[in-house]
Amino acid sequence: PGKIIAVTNQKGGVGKTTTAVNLGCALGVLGRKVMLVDADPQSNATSGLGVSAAAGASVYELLLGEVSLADVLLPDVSENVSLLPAATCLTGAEIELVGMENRETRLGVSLKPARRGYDFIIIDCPPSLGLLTLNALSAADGVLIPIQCEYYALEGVGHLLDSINRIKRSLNKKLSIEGVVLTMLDTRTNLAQQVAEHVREVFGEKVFKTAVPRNVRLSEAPSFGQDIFRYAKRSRGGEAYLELAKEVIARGG
Amino acid sequence: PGKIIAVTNQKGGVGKTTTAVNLGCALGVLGRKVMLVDADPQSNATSGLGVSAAAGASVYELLLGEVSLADVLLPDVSENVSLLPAATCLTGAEIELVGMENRETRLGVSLKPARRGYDFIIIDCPPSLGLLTLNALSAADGVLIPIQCEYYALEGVGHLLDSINRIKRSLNKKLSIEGVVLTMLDTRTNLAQQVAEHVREVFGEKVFKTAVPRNVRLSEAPSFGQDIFRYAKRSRGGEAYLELAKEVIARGG
Ligand SMILES: Nc1ncnc2c1ncn2[C@@H]1O[C@H](COP(=O)(O)OP(=O)(O)OP(=O)(O)O)[C@@H](O)[C@H]1O
Ligand SMILES: Nc1ncnc2c1ncn2[C@@H]1O[C@H](COP(=O)(O)OP(=O)(O)OP(=O)(O)O)[C@@H](O)[C@H]1O
Ligand SMILES: [Mg+2]
Ligand SMILES: [Mg+2]
Repeated sequence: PGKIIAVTNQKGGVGKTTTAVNLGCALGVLGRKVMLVDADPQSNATSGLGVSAAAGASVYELLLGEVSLADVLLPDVSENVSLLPAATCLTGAEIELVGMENRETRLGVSLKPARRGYDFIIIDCPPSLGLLTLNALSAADGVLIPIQCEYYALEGVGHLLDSINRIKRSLNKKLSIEGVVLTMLDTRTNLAQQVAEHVREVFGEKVFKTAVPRNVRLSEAPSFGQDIFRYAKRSRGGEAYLELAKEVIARGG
Repeated sequence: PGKIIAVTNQKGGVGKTTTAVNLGCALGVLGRKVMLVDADPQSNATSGLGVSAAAGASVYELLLGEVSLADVLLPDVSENVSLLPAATCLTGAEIELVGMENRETRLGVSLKPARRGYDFIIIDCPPSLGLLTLNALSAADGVLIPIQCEYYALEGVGHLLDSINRIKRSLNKKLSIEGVVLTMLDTRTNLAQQVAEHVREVFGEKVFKTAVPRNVRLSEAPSFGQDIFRYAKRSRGGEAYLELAKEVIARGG
């Protein structure tokens, strides 16, 4: 139980947070118990669910060993979903962690005791391959890689795979690629079609059949502090994330 | 001479690289001499101009003091534009710099001797507030902030302003906000209009009159290794960046 999935891609703005929040909440709507971990100093997943990032202790204090998981976890931010919130002081964590013992595995150690209580633990990562992302990769069973159908988004994938393999060899033997999801797909442009084709060539079966279309409801929802199922359940964005959740469950969640 | 502008916003995917490359090349088209500095480990600005990031020494070796500026600078990547390329090993720089002397000011020291030879030095930053971005802020005269008209993009601006003020107080008294540019503006959506209005309320005169519309030519150009003026000069994207360059010059470049 308690499959840990890190949602990561160091390219910025490819839909990591939108995927972590809405896939997490889709799994909740389908009756799975989910913990969403916001490991990004921007704390977008936290505010996207209507939680004020400054309110209390966060992932930051957990990583530094100052609080226990129970002290920071916020239950029921959405149906069957609890949240481990971020705070902006997480930016400092990257530099503070450099000098600490077990600097890459502290998140995994904190999450381990909680696994039994959840079906899925989904970690939203910042757009970098620094210590916060390395902590997520060390803790995870699988990596879910959102890829925007744009040229720059394709470029960095090799570098991400190198980091995943490095963590797999050194800190986390069980780590594998859960899957690749195409995001903000606008089928009207040639570039998007070409990038999508290239991603399917490189990743084959790993690419989820569900591609998430560009859908303005997905970018509106966080401004109301809601996931897509509370904001616009019948939208194309809501339906895509529900389909994606069904595929994640079918792959062995 | 040699005004240094850091293009930065820790929110990912807001158009930092697209702005640094195409504003830089627009200034070149208008006859200004420009150096483009790629301080992002993703090296998108480098590959977006058709340069292979792996080819030789980069900003990384410059920051560690192993090479001189002349050793790494690539002249004439575009009309009147030379490039200080990035390489993926820059990811390591963030951790390696932590333990070094003058870790936040090394880029500024390297660029100082070159200022006389250029009208503008434009620095593309990674999506974080780590040591690479702090180096760019310490070296810069002005900060140009691209803001995508989306909810999450608005959230992080306060945090960015805190970092700018911190660097201004401690390491770089001359640092000021050059301006804010609205990017990927799709005037058909309510959210974009609301965000644009909010940005103009917060930043007033600092917001450039030119907003960059969403234009597929801008995302296609890097896949051909070209800036927008070589790829599709008469496109809405090309015209917007030419107008933006004229505003930057008028503001005292
Ligand atoms: N399918 C979609 N349709 C429309 N807008 C989307 C979609 N997915 C994401 N967005 C919007 O695009 C922007 C980038 O998405 P998001 O913030 O989730 O990416 P990210 O990878 O988490 O970014 P960062 O690298 O900063 O963490 C956001 O404003 C979001 O609302
Ligand atoms: N005005 C625009 N119209 C259409 N596409 C755009 C526009 N500006 C940028 N893009 C595309 O949006 C994506 C994000 O832009 P870009 O990579 O420049 O952002 P960034 O802030 O540099 O990202 P990162 O945070 O990863 O460094 C890219 O694929 C780019 O080609
Ligand atoms: Mg995010
Ligand atoms: Mg960039």
